Amino acid sequence: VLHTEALVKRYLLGEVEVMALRGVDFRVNRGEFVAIMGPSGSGKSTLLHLLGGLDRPSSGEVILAGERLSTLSDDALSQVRRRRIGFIFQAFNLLPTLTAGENVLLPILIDGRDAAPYQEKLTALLGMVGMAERQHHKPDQLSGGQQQRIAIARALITEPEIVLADEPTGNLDSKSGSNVLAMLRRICDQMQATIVMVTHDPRAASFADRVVFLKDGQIVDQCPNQRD
Amino acid sequence: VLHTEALVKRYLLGEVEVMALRGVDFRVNRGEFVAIMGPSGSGKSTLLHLLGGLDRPSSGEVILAGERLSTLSDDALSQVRRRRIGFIFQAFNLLPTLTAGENVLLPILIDGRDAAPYQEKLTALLGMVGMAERQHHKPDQLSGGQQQRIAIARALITEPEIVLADEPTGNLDSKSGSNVLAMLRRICDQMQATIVMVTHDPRAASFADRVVFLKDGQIVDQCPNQRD
Ligand SMILES: Nc1ncnc2c1ncn2[C@@H]1O[C@H](COP(=O)(O)OP(=O)(O)OP(=O)(O)O)[C@@H](O)[C@H]1O
Ligand SMILES: Nc1ncnc2c1ncn2[C@@H]1O[C@H](COP(=O)(O)OP(=O)(O)OP(=O)(O)O)[C@@H](O)[C@H]1O
Ligand SMILES: [Mg+2]
Ligand SMILES: [Mg+2]
Repeated sequence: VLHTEALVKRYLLGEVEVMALRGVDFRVNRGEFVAIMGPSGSGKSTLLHLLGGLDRPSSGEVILAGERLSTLSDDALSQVRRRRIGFIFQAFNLLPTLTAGENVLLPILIDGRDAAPYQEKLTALLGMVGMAERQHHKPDQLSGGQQQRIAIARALITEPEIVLADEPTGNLDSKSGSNVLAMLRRICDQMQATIVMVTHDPRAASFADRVVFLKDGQIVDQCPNQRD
Repeated sequence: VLHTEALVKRYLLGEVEVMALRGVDFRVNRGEFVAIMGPSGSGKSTLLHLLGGLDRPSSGEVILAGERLSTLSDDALSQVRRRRIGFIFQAFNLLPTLTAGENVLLPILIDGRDAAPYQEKLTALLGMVGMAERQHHKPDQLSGGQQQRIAIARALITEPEIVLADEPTGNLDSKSGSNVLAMLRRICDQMQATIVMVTHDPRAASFADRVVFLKDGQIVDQCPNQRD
């Protein structure tokens, strides 16, 4: 459902060029749960941002459900993101002026839709990540792991076909982390959602169907997980 | 060298009171490396902020080298922080308008001192965290783990007696993470620095001399690590 062809991303800093991705051919099928691991700075977040259309490649293509993202206008790309993709950012990216509940509903509000039909789903999602009683708190009144859990709920409110998760358990204790991973696994198995998760944690990677290894902007290894 | 007595921290949110710490008696001796673990929201960052004088308790005392922090003025407290404590924040807290190198030198600059004598130490520290060639880049041009490593270098530039680290390896792959932990261990062993590290990673906790477990704002368990 989502694949890349010879994906290259180059950043220019003054006269220095940073090759974040050096030609990546990545593929994930519908209903598959793939983990991406690799050293710090190897290009994982960059790959995730390109997959989600949050940034455009220097060359190469990202193809989502048969459609080349490069052919879409900024508006069309923005709409694909809001309606079909849920993104969990490495730095959470919560809006400091909104409450936790408003942050979770943000994808709906940005889409110009009414939030009322989503109240029940909001409550259910907050309950699933253990944040039900914190709905009215602002991000700066929450711990790091609590903010991360709000970011996770926000990515799932639209029941997206594709979840792109950038180190979603990095600030969570093992119990909250396992809870989140089990949740992602459930969404994948029961709703055929497609999950691409960047992680540094081998235990988190073990929840995936397959693990892809990135190093210096290239895929260097892949291995399927034995799962029953 | 650093201990607390009946430490309580209460946050007031509208009419809701959040008891972040419910009476904590914590002690760390000079030259000791202590890890603090516990569920998300259990009060770890709050405890670390109070230990570093970044916030004041609702009741109870923080005593640093025999001095009650509550007796210090804001200015005096600020000076203690700058000169004796190195703080690694859970969210890094790098200044977006400064380069990586300038961010590392910030404690020196804030102290009104000349940065020139620190250039060599800056280069050495950046080398130790693998960020030597990124000195002139801004934080938004760095990956999550690269930002974390800059935050780590910043905490160490003043060669502080006490390092307070809030989940310092949360965004690092296992190799960069082990590197940072070995660095903290070395500073502790060779320079008798005192390290208090919050972590969710049992492997990181294994580098410490002792692990303290926090739950719902209270210390519920402690255990020494078998180290040779
Ligand atoms: N400024 C604040 N206002 C209100 N409540 C706060 C504030 N800061 C923290 N809290 C609350 O205090 C409790 C402890 O927070 P703390 O950040 O210390 O947790 P933590 O153990 O570091 O969690 P994590 O592992 O998720 O980082 C949490 O319930 C949190 O929501
Ligand atoms: N806006 C930018 N400008 C310049 N360079 C950038 C920018 N964003 C990322 N980079 C560089 O691209 C490379 C890949 O970054 P990326 O964020 O994808 O790494 P990562 O694998 O997610 O690392 P981490 O595990 O530390 O989060 C890094 O060397 C980084 O410094
Ligand atoms: Mg990243
Ligand atoms: Mg914390």
